[in-house]
Amino acid sequence: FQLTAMVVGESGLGKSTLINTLFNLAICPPRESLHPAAERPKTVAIDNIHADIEENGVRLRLTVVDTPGFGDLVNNGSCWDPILKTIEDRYEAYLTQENSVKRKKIIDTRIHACIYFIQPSGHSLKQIDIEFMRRLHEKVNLIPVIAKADTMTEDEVADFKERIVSDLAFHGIRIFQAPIYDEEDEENIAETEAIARAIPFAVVGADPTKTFRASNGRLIRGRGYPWGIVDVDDPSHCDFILLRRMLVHSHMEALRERTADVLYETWRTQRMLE
Amino acid sequence: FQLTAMVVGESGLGKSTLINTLFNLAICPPRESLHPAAERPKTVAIDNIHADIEENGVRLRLTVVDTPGFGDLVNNGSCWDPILKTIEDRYEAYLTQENSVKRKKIIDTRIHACIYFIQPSGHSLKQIDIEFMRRLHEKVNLIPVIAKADTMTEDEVADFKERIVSDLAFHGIRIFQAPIYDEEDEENIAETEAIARAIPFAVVGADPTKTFRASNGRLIRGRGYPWGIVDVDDPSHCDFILLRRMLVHSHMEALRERTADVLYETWRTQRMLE
Ligand SMILES: Nc1nc2c(ncn2[C@@H]2O[C@H](COP(=O)(O)OP(=O)(O)O)[C@@H](O)[C@H]2O)c(=O)[nH]1
Ligand SMILES: Nc1nc2c(ncn2[C@@H]2O[C@H](COP(=O)(O)OP(=O)(O)O)[C@@H](O)[C@H]2O)c(=O)[nH]1
Repeated sequence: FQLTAMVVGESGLGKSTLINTLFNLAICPPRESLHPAAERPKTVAIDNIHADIEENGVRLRLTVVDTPGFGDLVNNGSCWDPILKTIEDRYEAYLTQENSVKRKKIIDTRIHACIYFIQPSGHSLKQIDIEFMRRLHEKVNLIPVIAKADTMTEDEVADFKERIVSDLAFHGIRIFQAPIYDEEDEENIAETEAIARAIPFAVVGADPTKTFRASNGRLIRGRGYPWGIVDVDDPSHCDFILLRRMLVHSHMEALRERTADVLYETWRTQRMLE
Repeated sequence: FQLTAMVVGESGLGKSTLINTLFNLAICPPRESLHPAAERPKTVAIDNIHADIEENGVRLRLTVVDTPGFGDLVNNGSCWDPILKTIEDRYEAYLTQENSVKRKKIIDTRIHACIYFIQPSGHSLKQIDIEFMRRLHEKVNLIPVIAKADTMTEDEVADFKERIVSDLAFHGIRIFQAPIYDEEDEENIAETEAIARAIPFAVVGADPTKTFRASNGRLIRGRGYPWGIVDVDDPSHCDFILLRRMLVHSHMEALRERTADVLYETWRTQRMLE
């Protein structure tokens, strides 16, 4: 099994922490704050982080494509170009292998999901969110999440989700929908509906090395504040477990299939027509 | 007594809420989210909000200068120009009145403090923060605050403050220092030191209409999460009361004096030399 997931969003939205929480492993190194005198990079970088992990007794070859620098400058026009380019370069690399005369086992580096982190402003999508998602939703499976959702009360989350959904609809942005298969059992359909209702997921991440002891002795992954402890795995605190179910369990196959059968094929047809 | 305070920061950092919390009054109207189809403004607006309030039995004529649009575009280069302009236009207006032949009572619209909201990224200052503060610290009393500080744990706040202070020092940015007067009594000196140690203040704002009942029956202004209630007036939760003391009590006079005697005079001298 292999999964290639890209993370995109401004610095400080908890992207590294969320990836580590998703796989319960310090995959992404803690982001070293640049020394004040350090040269700020002028363009978005594309970093590949590989990890072999075990999920449900299954070996998973995971690649996280990180995009530091996105949205961090004063002027961010075209900060999405390097991201678009890497998605299309990977389609190109796949096509080249597909078309080669002596075909060996194809190495698939295509991106199966792009997790886009939305700032928890509580108002509406920002211009940069719309500009980015407009350009990418037809090229990659887009999974927008509300970052650092422990910033928002339950009411604020509900309002914000409603607003984001209507912003996306207004701009014609299609995000990844978990498909419902006819042959699925009651339980799976219920779960798929729970996932569909919660999108965009309001996520909270927790440093896997900092755990808390609940009053019943259970170990909690979360964030500790003077006024209480956020439990990342508690569905009444955030949608983390729904995102995890979607990415790592129920819909990993659907993400890879849609990438291969729909997004890549669309790109390939256009490419061959040029 | 009169005070003119400007608020600057990206949309969604809790600026309106903080102003309302500072004066325990819905001075700033809740920011109406623009309809998705609404034209986004292309430049920063300057809005003046006037309120007559009573503080400690003293009537205070308060003007809040709001700056919607700052940092909200994809390209924000020069989004600080309208802000610089309003500060200097007000110095100009004062100079004109000062110099007029038949002087009446001068109407003073000069800005006494600029509260700059820093996103709680947990890393370091963003480029836009540095670019803005570099250009403004010699023209207006700069009071940077860490917005929505309930996003950060106590350790994260401590690290972030340290980092911000060193970023500011590195870039030669001078923020407003509460002066210590020799004749002040022990208690005032202790308070001034507490204020000085806490800068930049980690603030949390609370909608004045949503209050909570503490277990002892006391009314709390705060934010209610499933995992606990943030009490805005609790110094172990955030630095709100320190900011309030500085702005509305102990240092309101110092802010107006520095504006009149130092910042305005510096600007006036340069202006007359041109
Ligand atoms: N409130 C809150 N803070 C978080 C969350 N996840 C990470 N953080 C904190 O936010 C800061 C930046 O996190 P990081 O993962 O480095 O963000 P990145 O720059 O997007 O990769 C760190 O101080 C984290 O501890 C979250 O879900 N909620
Ligand atoms: N976590 C947190 N949220 C806040 C705080 N202050 C305001 N908010 C919420 O953030 C959202 C935007 O607040 P608003 O005052 O309109 O921000 P503005 O756009 O900067 O004026 C609203 O949903 C507020 O309830 C705060 O101190 N902490």
